[in-house]
Amino acid sequence: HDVPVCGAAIVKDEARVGIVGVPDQPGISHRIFSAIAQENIAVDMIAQNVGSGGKASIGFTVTKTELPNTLAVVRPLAVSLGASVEHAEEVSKVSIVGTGMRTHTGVAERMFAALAGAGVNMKMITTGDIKISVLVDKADGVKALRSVHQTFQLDKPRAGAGLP
Amino acid sequence: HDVPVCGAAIVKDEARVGIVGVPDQPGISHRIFSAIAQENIAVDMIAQNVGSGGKASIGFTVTKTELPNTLAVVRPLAVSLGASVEHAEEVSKVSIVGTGMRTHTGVAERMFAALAGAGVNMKMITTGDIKISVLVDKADGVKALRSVHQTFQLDKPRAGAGLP
Ligand SMILES: C[C@@H](O)[C@H](N)C(=O)O
Ligand SMILES: C[C@@H](O)[C@H](N)C(=O)O
Repeated sequence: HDVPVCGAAIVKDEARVGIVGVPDQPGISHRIFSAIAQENIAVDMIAQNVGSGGKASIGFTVTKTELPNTLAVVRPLAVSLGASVEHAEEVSKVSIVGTGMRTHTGVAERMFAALAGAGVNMKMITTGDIKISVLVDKADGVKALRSVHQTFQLDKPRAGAGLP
Repeated sequence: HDVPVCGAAIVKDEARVGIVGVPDQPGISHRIFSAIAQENIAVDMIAQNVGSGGKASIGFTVTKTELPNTLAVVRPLAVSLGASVEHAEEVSKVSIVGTGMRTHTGVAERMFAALAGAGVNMKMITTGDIKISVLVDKADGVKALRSVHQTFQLDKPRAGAGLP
């Protein structure tokens, strides 16, 4: 019995940073993330979409307490790259996990359907093989988590999921 | 001995689709990905960054053979959303995996350093707990894979990594 999603989780206190309009050429992301790594700041989600006109934007999250340090690092760097920085403080990351995702199509779609049904707006999306994470306003976090729990029936005891 | 990255992989023949300027409100991603799921098209990477001015852009990849079907689905949908569609046919996904990523900072940075050193431009980035994927031009794929192999010493036999 192969369940595509076996768990969901929330990180309540994240902060999002966006660097908008960096040159879309090799080495730029390296400059940005090595400056952040030098300050020993752990980055969580990173999402970059394709750029246009030779520019791209990179979004990432850190824990809320690290936001001031992060901004202190990226602001001067963005200036030297001709880019701008924007951020949001009250965001939460909601994720679903499951090895079954590899063999099931439409898992992301079901997560998005759950959030749409709960009236939750997704600010960022990033996917791995066995995990999908979305960033939502902190005010929507618990509602979002509850809606994916329901959609994937994570509160029902599953065969083999633990004690009988 | 906790190694942050235990493997790297490439998917050579991916195609990227971008839907630019969708309304940034609940339910929009659901409309897009349910239309795609109805055609039984498996979506691989999905990356969305925060929008601005009430609009957002969503990038995703499918296998190259699915590109015509995918465009046939998303083009009319984009029109009804007041958005535009763009795509790229010759792209490859290069990923690194490792459970040790959870406890090591700077893994993404080291991957980006490897690609920067190889002169590879990253078109898209998405991250999970134990996996980081980047989309590069197909012409750069093998070079990119080789550079991360080298950086994370994936070709050296590791203690406990197999036969003595
Ligand atoms: C935008 C940034 O990711 C750039 N393409 C790089 O490779 O560093
Ligand atoms: C842009 C799109 O992701 C939208 N924010 C949604 O939640 O569907």
